[in-house]
Amino acid sequence: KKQFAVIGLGRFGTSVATTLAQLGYDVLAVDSDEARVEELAEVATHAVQADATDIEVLKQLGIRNFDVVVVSIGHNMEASILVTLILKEMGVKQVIAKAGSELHSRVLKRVGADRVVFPERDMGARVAHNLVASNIIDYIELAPNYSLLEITPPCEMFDKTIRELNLRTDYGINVLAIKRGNEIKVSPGADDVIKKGDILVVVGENGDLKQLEEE
Amino acid sequence: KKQFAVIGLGRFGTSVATTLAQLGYDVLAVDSDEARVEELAEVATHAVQADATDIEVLKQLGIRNFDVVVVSIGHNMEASILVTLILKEMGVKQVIAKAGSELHSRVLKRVGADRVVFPERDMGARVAHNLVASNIIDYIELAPNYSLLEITPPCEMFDKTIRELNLRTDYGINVLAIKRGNEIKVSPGADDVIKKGDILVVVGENGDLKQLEEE
Ligand SMILES: Nc1ncnc2c1ncn2[C@@H]1O[C@H](COP(=O)(O)OP(=O)(O)OP(=O)(O)O)[C@@H](O)[C@H]1O
Ligand SMILES: Nc1ncnc2c1ncn2[C@@H]1O[C@H](COP(=O)(O)OP(=O)(O)OP(=O)(O)O)[C@@H](O)[C@H]1O
Repeated sequence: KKQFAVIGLGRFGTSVATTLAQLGYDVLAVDSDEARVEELAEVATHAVQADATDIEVLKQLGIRNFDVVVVSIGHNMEASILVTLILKEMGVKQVIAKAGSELHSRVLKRVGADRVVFPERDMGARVAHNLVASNIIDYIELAPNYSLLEITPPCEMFDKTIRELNLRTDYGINVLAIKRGNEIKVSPGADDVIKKGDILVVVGENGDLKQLEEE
Repeated sequence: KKQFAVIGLGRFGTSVATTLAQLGYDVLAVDSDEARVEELAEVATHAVQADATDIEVLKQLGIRNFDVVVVSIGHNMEASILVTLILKEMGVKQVIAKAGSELHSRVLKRVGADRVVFPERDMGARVAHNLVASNIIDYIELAPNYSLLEITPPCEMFDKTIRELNLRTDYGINVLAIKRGNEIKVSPGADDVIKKGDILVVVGENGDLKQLEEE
């Protein structure tokens, strides 16, 4: 089973560590701030206060033996870069680093980050897309020109079946699920009816999906 | 056309404002920090330095006339809550607020936030899921227990058709698309073949999806 370490217990790092622990994995959580270490003490396998730019401390923690280390130090760009460099030089197989900007990301890649993530930037784009089309509840770009939307159906769809609406043949749209209240019906059938108040989870090409959007 | 304001130009707020502008909408960008306002000056329709907890300033900006205001003040919980309260009391139709914790989120809802977002928390969960199953490239939870994954297919699927694999009937999994190199085939047919090197975009219940994951 893979062993994980998360360095930097801000909101993102805390969420990574907590989710990994919930999925049943061993997680070493590290932060220079005692209070943040305390918060993860019950959740992580080990929670340690340390300045991660200190090579000696990292050696003592045996960090080179971890399969994956997440460097989620946000505002201190220098520390984020140094820690990433040190980890790769020590031979850690996979280092995932959080970046706050394009420039930060380029430096992280240069010092060996295997992967860079942009939580705030990516979520900002998603929120913006779904603010623009009011009936879009969630928007996720799966590939250039191909997206997943959660939408409230336009009124011309009320009380019609999926077959009647011909969504796949006429619109090129695949209805993955219908959410109604607290229920979710996955892979609905051709005779399922769409009702006012439903939330449809749909996928298709962006041009086709635009037909479902309401201003 | 809707008019948007973004208060708090951290990484998330900047991304929301930038994306809205790219989508062709008018955006008012507000921050108490001059430097951050400067960075958005070319991007936003208007970029203003202001302390958003100051009701007089918000009135001068005509903020009550905006359709949607995003409150993306992160670490200053008090400011984030006060601004949200003020906006709702002034009659702004839709206020989206960024929360840093569950507690923060509950207070925001109490003071009237129409929607609360958790960029770092949600992204942390996504990254954790895809670190755990090495062939998961992206993971998005669409609803409790129902997710979308982008995965590299396990080798037992190579050179078999979707029909042969019986993914929907046997596994309860819906293959939305097959990405091969730069091509993406959306809503593949029953006779489409899965090849080594493909990326499959699949949806289904979490228990069913687990069968596709490789350690
Ligand atoms: N040298 C270091 N060693 C260990 N931890 C560090 C070091 N430098 C910063 N940290 C920790 O990294 C954590 C995250 O940093 P910070 O809060 O600046 O990032 P952030 O991007 O705002 O986080 P998030 O957006 O995920 O909440 C902090 O808890 C901080 O104490
Ligand atoms: N009262 C206020 N009025 C206007 N802007 C404010 C106010 N208080 C804070 N801000 C601004 O909000 C912005 C975002 O806040 P902060 O950087 O603490 O959040 P954050 O959650 O770390 O951001 P992100 O994670 O999106 O980068 C900052 O640029 C800050 O200047």
